[in-house]
This record gives sequence, C-alpha cells and structure tokens, in this order.
Amino acid sequence: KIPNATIKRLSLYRKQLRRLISEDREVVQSQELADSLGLTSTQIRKDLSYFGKFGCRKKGYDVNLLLANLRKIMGVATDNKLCLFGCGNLGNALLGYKGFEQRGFSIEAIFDTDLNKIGKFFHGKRCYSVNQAKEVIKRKNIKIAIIAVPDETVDEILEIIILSGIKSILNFTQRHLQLPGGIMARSVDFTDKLELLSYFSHTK
Amino acid sequence: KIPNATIKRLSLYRKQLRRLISEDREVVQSQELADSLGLTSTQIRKDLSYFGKFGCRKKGYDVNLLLANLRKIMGVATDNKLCLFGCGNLGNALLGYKGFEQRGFSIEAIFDTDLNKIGKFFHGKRCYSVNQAKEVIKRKNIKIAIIAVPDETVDEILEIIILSGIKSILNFTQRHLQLPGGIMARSVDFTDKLELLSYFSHTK
Ligand SMILES: NC(=O)c1ccc[n+]([C@@H]2O[C@H](COP(=O)([O-])OP(=O)(O)OC[C@H]3O[C@@H](n4cnc5c(N)ncnc54)[C@H](O)[C@@H]3O)[C@@H](O)[C@H]2O)c1
Ligand SMILES: NC(=O)c1ccc[n+]([C@@H]2O[C@H](COP(=O)([O-])OP(=O)(O)OC[C@H]3O[C@@H](n4cnc5c(N)ncnc54)[C@H](O)[C@@H]3O)[C@@H](O)[C@H]2O)c1
Repeated sequence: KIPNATIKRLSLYRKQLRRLISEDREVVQSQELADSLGLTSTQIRKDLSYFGKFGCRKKGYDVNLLLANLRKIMGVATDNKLCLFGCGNLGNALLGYKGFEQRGFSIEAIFDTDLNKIGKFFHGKRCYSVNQAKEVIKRKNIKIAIIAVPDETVDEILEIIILSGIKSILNFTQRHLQLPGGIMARSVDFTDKLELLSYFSHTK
Repeated sequence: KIPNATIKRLSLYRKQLRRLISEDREVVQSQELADSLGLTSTQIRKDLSYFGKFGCRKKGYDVNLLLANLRKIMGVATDNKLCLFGCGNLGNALLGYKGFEQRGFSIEAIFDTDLNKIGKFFHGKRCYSVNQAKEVIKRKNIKIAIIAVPDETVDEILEIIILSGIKSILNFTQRHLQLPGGIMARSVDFTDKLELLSYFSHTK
C-alpha cells in the first residue's frame, strides 16, 4: 500500500513539472526538483520507486514522460465525474472553470434546494433537486462531490453524499467535516492565506 | 522580528479556535490544541510567547480571549482593503462571498480590460479600467490585490500591481508568480486536492 503522504507529493511533482514545461524545459535532475519543493532528492527517488523505473539518473528525468507517467499512476488520466452541491455564486464560478476539463475532470450534475434553479441548466449542466442525488449519482457513475452550500446546511448534505456511495469530497465551506472511515475530504480555504497577507501588508 | 512560520501557525490556531467556538468550547489546553494541529504544546507556547502572556497554563487558554488577541496581533482587526483584478466567473463569486466582511476584509475596487464591464457596478463595487489601477489603489489606500485573470495575462497585471505599491497578493491563477523582494504572494490551488481525491476514489 502506498502511503497517502507519497501520493500527496506526486501531486506536487506534477505541479512543478507543469511549471517546467511552461518554461520549455525537457529534462530535470531529481536534485533540482527537490530544491524547488523543499524536499530531498532521496525522498523523490523513494516516492517514485513505488511505481517502477523512471528516467535515467545521470541526465535526469524526461519532464514530459515523467508527467505522463504520474498522470497514469494517480488515475487522473481517466475521466473523473464530479457533482456539485450548491448552485450559488461559487458553484457557478466552478461550473465556468476551464481548469477542470484540462485535467480530465467534469461536473456532470448540480444539486440544489432552490425551486427557482431545479430543472434549469447552468453552463450546460442540469440542476437537480437534492432529493434526486442518490439516484443521479448512481446512474451517472459520479465519484467525487464538491460542496459549495452555506455552512449551516453542510450536515444534511453530508448525509446524502455518504448515502449515495461517494468516497471523495472537495469542501469549499468553512465547516470541518466529521466523516466515517473510508471517506476522504479535502477543504479549500483561502482566509488563512488572506490573514497572513494582511499581517504582511501591515508590517511592511 | 517574528518568523513567518510563527505567523502562519497563528492563522492555524485561529482556525482551530473558531472551530472550538462553534462547538461551544470555552477553554482549551495547549496540549489539546497541539494534538488537533499535529504540533507540540512547546511550539504553541513558544509562538505565543512572542506576544506576551495569554491565559493561565493550569486551566488552559480562554478560547474567546485568545482568538480576540490573535486577531489583534495579526492586524486582521483593522479594515483590510482589497482590490480585484478580473471580473469574470471567479471574480464575481469572490465579490459575493460573505466570508470577507466577517473577517474584516472588503473589496473596494475591481479592475478589468473588458469594455463591456468598465464603468459598471458588480455586487455594488465599481469596475475600473486596468489603466486606472495605480491612481485608484493610492486614493482608496488599498493594501492587498486578488488576481483572478486568465493565466496568460498575469505578467502585465503583476507589473501594474507592483508599480501601484501593493505588497500582498492573493493569486487564483495557475501561474507561479516571479516577484521582487518585499512582496508576498499566496496562491490558491485546489487542483492538487482534486487529484488526490481522484486517486483515492479510484483505489477504494
Ligand atoms: N463565493 C465565494 O467566492 C466563496 C469562496 C470560498 C468559499 N465559499 C463558500 O462556499 C459556500 C457557498 O458560497 P456562495 O457564495 O456560493 O453562496 P450562495 O448563497 O451564493 O450559494 C449557495 C447555494 O447553495 C444552495 N443551497 C442552500 N441549501 C442547500 C442544501 N441544503 N442543499 C443544496 N443546495 C443548497 C442555495 O440555494 C444556493 O444556490 C459557502 O459555504 C461559502 O462559505 C464561497
Ligand atoms: N472559475 C473558477 O472557479 C476558478 C477556480 C480557480 C481558479 N480560477 C482561475 O481564475 C482565473 C479567472 O478564471 P475565470 O473562470 O473567472 O475566468 P473568466 O474568463 O470568466 O474571467 C476572466 C476576467 O479577466 C478579465 N481580464 C482579461 N485580461 C485581463 C487583464 N489583462 N487585466 C484585467 N482583467 C483581465 C476578463 O475580461 C474577464 O472578466 C483563471 O486564471 C482561472 O484559472 C478560476
């Protein structure tokens, strides 16, 4: 079994490799990759060794080849179907985000409780009632749920998501999710970054 | 001078204290705070010692008092004026985000290059031309810039932000910002979280 910490780092390697490609780089030494991420080259080689042989050590790794391999390993190569709970300000921005398609993710269904939105289409995707979530998630084989509902409605949504068999959740609310075992959630929160920036701008 | 790493942890303490308040907690031991954040109680006490005495060790810290003190220390108590570059999908979502006001942040001006948007109002805030940024930022005493423009336009925006005297940047694009000294940027990126969730949902 591959440790979660290794998988997390694979995502960092992918981000760094994408940056190198945007700078027209073709080869990178494990030491340079390590320095740019504040890691050791031993750690990088150890992480990659879980998955077989990559690139030759002397000249370094082939950037495009390594990126493609990491993509396959992480399973992001396949088509990832998402659903979105909450068709408000943030939900609509996420529906319009071109970054999802680029990385093999697509929002297949929206769920909301607002009667003015149910049955309508937003960015070409249909908005269903929250009561239809279980059936729609199963029919469309959706694997990941995005939560963009008000904080106070998170508990009722969480129950529906868990009952529908979804194991992965991307949470945009400020609520800390209490989850049973076997379900993974990641929260997106930029207010702590803003507070750090605020401190920095006041002391400069 | 207080290390940046300490300031970053203050933000984590604040987030954890807010969570405790939502669970109606009034007191917390430094050990419990440390456990919930994967730190040591020595680290927490050392961080807080930069700023004077807080709470008494035996009974633990007063949660509300500590949160209020940390708010003052981090300078988030004062009114933080932000500006937003890019009035698109994401920009509009950020304009509608109630979390800013709650933490003492407000978006004071929007800058865009789209002639259909310049001069109009979005969520009650005026959209200016990018060419007016320097003058508007100075006049309104804006301290922090949010970047929500397409990746390929980041370089020209960055130059304008730096010339306008802003020292703190919240970056929502996928571009890595090359900055001169004395300017701090923090990037928000949830695609690495999605990739981790994708891996998890495929292996379950
Ligand atoms: N707007 C942003 O930029 C932003 C940024 C970060 C985090 N957030 C967080 O994202 C969440 C949504 O923010 P927003 O600005 O889009 O709010 P919003 O009020 O614009 O949208 C909320 C949507 O959720 C729907 N909803 C309410 N209860 C529901 C339920 N039980 N099931 C399904 N849908 C339900 C509403 O009908 C509405 O369409 C909030 O928790 C907020 O803190 C927003
Ligand atoms: N939509 C999302 O949910 C989301 C999520 C994460 C990150 N992002 C990132 O945020 C950025 C914006 O995404 P979006 O979906 O809002 O795109 P968008 O195309 O809807 O909006 C972009 C806006 O920027 C304006 N613009 C273009 N060039 C400009 C310039 N030189 N100066 C000022 N304004 C300029 C456009 O006129 C438009 O109003 C992108 O970099 C995207 O990768 C978006």
